[in-house]
Amino acid sequence: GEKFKAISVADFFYKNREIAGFDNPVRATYTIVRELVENALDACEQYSILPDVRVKLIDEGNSIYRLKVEDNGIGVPYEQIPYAFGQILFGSKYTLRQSRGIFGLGGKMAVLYGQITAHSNVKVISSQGGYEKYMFELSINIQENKPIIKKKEVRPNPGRWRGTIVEIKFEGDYIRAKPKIIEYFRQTSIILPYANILFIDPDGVLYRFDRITTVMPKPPQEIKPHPHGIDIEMINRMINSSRSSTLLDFLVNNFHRVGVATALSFLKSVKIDPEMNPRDLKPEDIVKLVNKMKVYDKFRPPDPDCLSCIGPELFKAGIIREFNPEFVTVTQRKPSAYSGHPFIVEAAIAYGGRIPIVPPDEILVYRYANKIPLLYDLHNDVTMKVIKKINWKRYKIDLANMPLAFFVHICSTKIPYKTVGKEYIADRPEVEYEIEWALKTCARNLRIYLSKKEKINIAHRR
Amino acid sequence: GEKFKAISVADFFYKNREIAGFDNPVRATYTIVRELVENALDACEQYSILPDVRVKLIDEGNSIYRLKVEDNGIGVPYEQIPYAFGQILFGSKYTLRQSRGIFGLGGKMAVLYGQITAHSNVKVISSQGGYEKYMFELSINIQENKPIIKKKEVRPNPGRWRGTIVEIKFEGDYIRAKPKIIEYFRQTSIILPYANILFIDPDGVLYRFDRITTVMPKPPQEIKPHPHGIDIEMINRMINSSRSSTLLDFLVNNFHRVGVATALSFLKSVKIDPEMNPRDLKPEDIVKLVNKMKVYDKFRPPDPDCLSCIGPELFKAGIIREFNPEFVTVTQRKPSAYSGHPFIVEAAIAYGGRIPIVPPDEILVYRYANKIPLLYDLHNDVTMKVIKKINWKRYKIDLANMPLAFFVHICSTKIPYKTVGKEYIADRPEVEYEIEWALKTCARNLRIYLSKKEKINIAHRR
Ligand SMILES: Nc1ncnc2c1ncn2[C@@H]1O[C@H](COP(=O)(O)OP(=O)(O)OP(=O)(O)O)[C@@H](O)[C@H]1O
Ligand SMILES: Nc1ncnc2c1ncn2[C@@H]1O[C@H](COP(=O)(O)OP(=O)(O)OP(=O)(O)O)[C@@H](O)[C@H]1O
Ligand SMILES: [Mg+2]
Ligand SMILES: [Mg+2]
Repeated sequence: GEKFKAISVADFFYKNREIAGFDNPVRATYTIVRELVENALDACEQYSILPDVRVKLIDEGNSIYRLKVEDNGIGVPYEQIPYAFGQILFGSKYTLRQSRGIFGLGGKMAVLYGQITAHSNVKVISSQGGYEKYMFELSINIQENKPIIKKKEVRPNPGRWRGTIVEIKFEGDYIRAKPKIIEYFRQTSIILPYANILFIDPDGVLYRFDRITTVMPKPPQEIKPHPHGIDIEMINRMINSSRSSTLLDFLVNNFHRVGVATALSFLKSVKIDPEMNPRDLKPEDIVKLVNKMKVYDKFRPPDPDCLSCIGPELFKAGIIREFNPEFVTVTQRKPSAYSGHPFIVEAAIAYGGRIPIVPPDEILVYRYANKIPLLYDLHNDVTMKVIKKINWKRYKIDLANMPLAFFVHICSTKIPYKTVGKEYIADRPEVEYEIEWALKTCARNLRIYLSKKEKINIAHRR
Repeated sequence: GEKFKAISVADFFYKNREIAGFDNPVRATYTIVRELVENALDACEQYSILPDVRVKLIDEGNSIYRLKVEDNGIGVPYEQIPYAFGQILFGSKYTLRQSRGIFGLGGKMAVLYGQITAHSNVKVISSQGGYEKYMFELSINIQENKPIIKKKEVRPNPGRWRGTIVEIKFEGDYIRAKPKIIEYFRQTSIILPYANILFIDPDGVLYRFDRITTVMPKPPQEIKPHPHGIDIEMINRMINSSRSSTLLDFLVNNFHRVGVATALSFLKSVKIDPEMNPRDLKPEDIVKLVNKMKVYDKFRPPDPDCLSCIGPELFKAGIIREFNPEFVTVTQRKPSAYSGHPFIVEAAIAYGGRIPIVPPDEILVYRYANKIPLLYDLHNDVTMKVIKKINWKRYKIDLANMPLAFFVHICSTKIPYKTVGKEYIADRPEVEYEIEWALKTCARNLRIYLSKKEKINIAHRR
């Protein structure tokens, strides 16, 4: 007969680590750098700390590398360190606000990979700026998905240092991963002109991206779920943990931007008694309530306070620093939503300067999701689909013969990644629509510039 | 400060269900059919039962569908039914043998999706052919990842029926999913000429694929891990659960095809004492042992008994039934391995008959992994990469102007899927190599046929 058993989620991701971006030592090297740097940047930006992130990758021989990532972020509280780094599906980003992290497993996958390929423990030093700083050496008990504390120390912190240092040893391949890693830092610096990023690679080469501004986007604020994002599971959980004795209070207390007037008019339109106790709702009433909420069109749209875009000024500054283009146009769309999740698309097109002319199948497209550069699977991604769809000739833009670079940034409380490795974004009609109009707006601005330039050239030639 | 919490793996896949193939109602409809049919086929083939699988999809209105899948497989034991269908990361396929299932979550994702979109419980009726059959109605406690038994019954089973019936209601979109669903059944029948598959769709249309043979491939046998597939975590678990008092016994008892002579010669070559107790190995010894095992080239290659290919006869029969080609060549490569995982590539090229001539970017490629048809992400898949690489002109094969269909089937104890939705296969050089040589062998056979045909035509024209 069949042998049945359960496995832990750590065991699942250990057996199937290619699903998380750990296919082989080359891809693993890239993914580990990415995951740790993204944790560092989230820890800074969420608290309006101008990021200082230092990354050092050392070749220890025999394909073993040691990666050290240091940040000046908010730090991790003492009791949370073992779980934050040693328990898969644990973290602080399960909230409805924009952040790079969403799954609660990126950092742990790096730890796990280091553990199974180099038998090494992760070292974490962190402080939240208090009198003490904490040092842990951890590994993961994979079969039970819990941390194993190999060593822990509390040390004095006289300088009130605040931040986190994470050090992992693992089997990697820097030679093959290098182009992607350098490109990742470069693309990160384009979108983060206010961050100091330093990378010292195994060859001792220093890559420095210094900040050119101290202006930062406002950090995102957590919001309650929007009624359009509701499903049966969510509403059951809300009902079970709610103290509201009426459906009216329940809606007002649990949903984003739903006030008494909106709640009353919604309940009236679906003929449900505002005074009834939510716990008295029968299963079929819940289904009806959920279906009605999803299609009721008089709810206020989501508030973009839960998002934190780059903004046209900073985006432009980053692009100018990197490419020194002859012309750049940046646009930010109004907030939109898909399935109740607010999102904003920012796009840019840059022309000339250090941008080369490239063959059409090597078109320069820079994609970002919640400020994370996406470097893989371009042709699967929704942005490429849109670029292929637009009739660039209408804007007198010749993709094959003009020095062009395209930039698309999507911010959302939930980026619809198709993979745990955050490689590309699933198709969503609302997102596709916003990307299309953002790029067309930029295309129109470029056309205006090019035709002005053309007139000036014609005038000069006379 | 940050709010830290842990979530269950069910909660993770609920929040991120697009990662498992549940992006939207269209894709969900396809994925649910796929997951349940694959469970049914595994339950038959593992026990040499000629599969009879009946699938009925009913449109209940309001985008709600009811799917019922019935099989004559081995059935599920009474105590396991709640966990098999109600606990994520639970199953009987965590063993080293070929099967369609590997993750322990496909069926549960279908249950979960039905639960959150249609507030419905899964119904399971099963029997292993004994005096009783069991009926359960279940849902999943998502936050705790455990089953909620809504109803259970033991009924008499006078006819000694053996099999499983699974019924799920969910929000779907058959109209848009239909082409992929029909194609899935069609491609399944090509590779399974010994299976009876019946699909009744919401429009009442019957799609019947009747068996044309009662010959079945031998089911796969479970094997121990191969030394080349070892890593530090694995060997630590083996040591902890081993009763062997010597390293020699430990190797012989825990690894695939490692006999006393092989174990001794390996240990001698790495200067480790065969008599030492495995529990006395220090961490650095374990690292050394693992690294040496991975590169020692005198271990016997994996035994293909853990695999269960179609075989050239059956593959040909399935292709002939579907396409009635003028010519078909099928080849099966010798067993190979990647990272200690045995695999076999089978390939075929069919020419003429009902096969149409298609434009080059619509090339007819049928991909299978452990007998699962892969219908998405063709251009990301390793098979397409190989097809683009081969110089078909050398074989006088004109992709643009000949009626051709290409078939590639990979069998392995571990298919390196890039996604939880089993959409496409990651690149592995060993696998790429085998696919390339399988297709080239077929190409050569086709060329021989075409040049014979050419000679006959020339002879006739005289
Ligand atoms: N450098 C850091 N500074 C502060 N907190 C950190 C740092 N690195 C990790 N953490 C904390 O540890 C948690 C877990 O990190 P991990 O990368 O595993 O998951 P995540 O970032 O929440 O989600 P994702 O899997 O998408 O990356 C984070 O949510 C954060 O609270
Ligand atoms: N029709 C069936 N007949 C017999 N056993 C079944 C059937 N459907 C499910 N099972 C049992 O339930 C277990 C869980 O199924 P599930 O689809 O969730 O995971 P899996 O098939 O093991 O892996 P995967 O996630 O890759 O599909 C299976 O391993 C199998 O033991
Ligand atoms: Mg993270
Ligand atoms: Mg399954």
